[in-house]
Amino acid sequence: AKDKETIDKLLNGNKVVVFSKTYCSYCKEVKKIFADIGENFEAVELDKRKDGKDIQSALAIMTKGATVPRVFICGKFVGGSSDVKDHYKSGKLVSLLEGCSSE
Amino acid sequence: AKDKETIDKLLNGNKVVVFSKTYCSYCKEVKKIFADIGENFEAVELDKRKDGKDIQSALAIMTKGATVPRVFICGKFVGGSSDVKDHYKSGKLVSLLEGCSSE
Ligand SMILES: N[C@@H](CCC(=O)N[C@@H](CS)C(=O)NCC(=O)O)C(=O)O
Ligand SMILES: N[C@@H](CCC(=O)N[C@@H](CS)C(=O)NCC(=O)O)C(=O)O
Ligand code: FES
Repeated sequence: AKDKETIDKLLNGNKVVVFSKTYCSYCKEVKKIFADIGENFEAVELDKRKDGKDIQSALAIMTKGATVPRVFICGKFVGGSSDVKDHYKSGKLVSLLEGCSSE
Repeated sequence: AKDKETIDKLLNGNKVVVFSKTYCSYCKEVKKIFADIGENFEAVELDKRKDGKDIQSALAIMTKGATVPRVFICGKFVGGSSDVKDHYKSGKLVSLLEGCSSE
């Protein structure tokens, strides 16, 4: 499936991937968290891509949810905005990020 | 202007009006606040109305901002999601709502 391939390529090529929409404040909050902790991330803006709807459907199958943001760290699905915010507060976000650090 | 008329009708006919989009979590948060305090509100879902884009543009002129949610109480512009949340925490929201209570 072409969309699953597209997603896998993005996940393999980037430590942090945020599937997002440019106008969405929940997505902005997640991006701000990664920026605040100095972590680079790949933002995949589904409202700006021709395959955006297809990517969102493929993500729904993979992650059992069709909303944005959908956040992956080290290729693993972490959750949406509330999950990332909770992990940020608990310190779990940093340990997830260290989980595939190559240094 | 037809859209200004539409907005004025809504503001005159409803104590609380939330200009919203059905898929937006920031809008959901505002609706939840009014539900939690037992206050009825009129949700105007701009993504579901044919005149949605025009209403949003007219609101941008009226309120100097083109985002959702846009919240009005007693016909007056109160703000977006952060404003309503701040007012909720400070107690100002309840006093705004009492401002045009007819009881
Ligand atoms: N609890 C979820 C909420 C996610 C959510 O409802 N996202 C909305 C946008 S804020 C959404 O994806 N709506 C449907 C859509 O845009 O396709 C989270 O924290 O990420
Ligand atoms: N700080 C504002 C943020 C509002 C905002 O950025 N809203 C987004 C959706 S979450 C928006 O309207 N984007 C453009 C659009 O949907 O037309 C608030 O608290 O309401
Ligand atoms: S679209 Fe408004 S918070 Fe996501």
